[in-house]
Amino acid sequence: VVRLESVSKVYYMGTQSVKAMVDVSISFEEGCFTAIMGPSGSGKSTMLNLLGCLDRPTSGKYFLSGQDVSNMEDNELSAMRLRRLGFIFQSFNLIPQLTVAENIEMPLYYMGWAADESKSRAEQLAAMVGLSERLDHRPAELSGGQQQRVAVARALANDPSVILADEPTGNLDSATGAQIMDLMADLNSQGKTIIMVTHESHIAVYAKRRIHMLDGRIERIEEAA
Amino acid sequence: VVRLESVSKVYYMGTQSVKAMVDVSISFEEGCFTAIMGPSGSGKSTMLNLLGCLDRPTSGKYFLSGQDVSNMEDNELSAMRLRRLGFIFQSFNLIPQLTVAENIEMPLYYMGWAADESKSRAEQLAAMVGLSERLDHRPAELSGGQQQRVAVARALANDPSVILADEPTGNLDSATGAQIMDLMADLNSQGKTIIMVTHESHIAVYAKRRIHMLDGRIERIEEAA
Ligand SMILES: Nc1ncnc2c1ncn2[C@@H]1O[C@H](COP(=O)(O)OP(=O)(O)OP(=O)(O)O)[C@@H](O)[C@H]1O
Ligand SMILES: Nc1ncnc2c1ncn2[C@@H]1O[C@H](COP(=O)(O)OP(=O)(O)OP(=O)(O)O)[C@@H](O)[C@H]1O
Ligand SMILES: [Mg+2]
Ligand SMILES: [Mg+2]
Repeated sequence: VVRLESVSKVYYMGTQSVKAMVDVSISFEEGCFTAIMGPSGSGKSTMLNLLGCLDRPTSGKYFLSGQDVSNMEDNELSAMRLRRLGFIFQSFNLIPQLTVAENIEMPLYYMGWAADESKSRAEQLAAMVGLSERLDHRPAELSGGQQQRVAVARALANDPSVILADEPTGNLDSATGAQIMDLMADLNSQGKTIIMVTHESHIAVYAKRRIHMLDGRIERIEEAA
Repeated sequence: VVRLESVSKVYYMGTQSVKAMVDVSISFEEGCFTAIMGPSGSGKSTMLNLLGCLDRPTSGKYFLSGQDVSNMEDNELSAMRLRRLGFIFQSFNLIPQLTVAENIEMPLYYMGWAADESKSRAEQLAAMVGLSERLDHRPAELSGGQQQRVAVARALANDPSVILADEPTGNLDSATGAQIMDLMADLNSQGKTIIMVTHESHIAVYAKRRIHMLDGRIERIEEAA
């Protein structure tokens, strides 16, 4: 279970400050499939970054499996992130110098996997996102949607129990996007928790619950029938 | 008028090669509003990059206002690009070290505009995309959709006659996306030529003509009624 309790996030830039999240409280049950929607700048990526332990709240508490994340050391945090979380970034964050295969293998390298095992895992994942022929290419040699699919594959490498996806189909045509969403639905049916930011309603329908954000707050929550 | 004549683009990577565009012939009339759609990797961005003189065909010809672009020197090309074209990149390509205002002003700086004029032009454009309060912030301090809107504003700075937009609403919620598209429709009604890649059908409807690509070729063309 993932739980935010009165979480706020303020970004300070010199004299100015931006209230990215304001007093947000929400729980995510294990195995849930939730979409986070809302206008540009409403706090969706900020919420996902906090959930992914990539950032800390300015105030409020974040509990991961009952444990108060704010009491954890940075190395504790990154260890748990590595084991339990898979993150698909809005801007992909692929390593330009690494090939597709090496980008996908990254989490496994940090977890100490043997080279041949991580290589075959990367090949399996690349096939799942339709990029088997591009394993030795670098991100700059790929289209936007192909880069996005590498980011998806990398997020699944460590078989995470919680998948955090920030606009996973933003650069994909409907058909390819549906393939990725079918993959997500499949992982969810295996019990994985999926929290996904999307602005596309035909993608949000894969989720059982839809959280609508506005100006850093939760405006409303829709539960699918 | 913009015209591609039997244009092919092959990317060579060591022993491998990718046929990004295969024997494409198409014209774009002055003042048209055209959408380019198709699966991820089908050649949409490659076509836009060629149209935007950011890359050269491997074979075939590209005519811009009747002039064969392949006969132009690089500096001629970039001069014309600066004067006549506005490009919204799929990955924004904002300068991280520059503020929002400075990013928008970039084309005007190269065109030798006076500082105070380019500053007020940047303020006007930032207002048009709803970012007046963020002029002094840097891209890393912005949300994905806010960065995308800065990229839109920058593409319009030099008042181009041809606007090339690669997924201009990919990171925007429906409402904000519609605002950007209303802006595009307005510019088109003023006579500007707009060629836009999108995978979102509710965005493609703004275009009078829709070109569908598949594996580097034009698969079919739809004309709106
Ligand atoms: N610089 C490059 N080097 C090598 N191959 C490239 C390069 N740029 C693009 N390609 C390849 O050319 C093909 C077409 O790419 P393009 O970016 O035009 O696709 P696209 O239709 O824009 O895709 P998307 O919808 O995913 O953005 C893809 O297979 C891509 O991997
Ligand atoms: N590092 C940062 N520094 C300063 N302000 C930030 C930073 N990151 C985000 N913000 C601001 O916080 C607000 C929320 O940003 P966030 O990225 O969460 O929005 P979002 O809902 O994901 O938007 P989008 O749909 O455009 O991606 C925005 O106004 C943004 O400019
Ligand atoms: Mg975001
Ligand atoms: Mg593209």
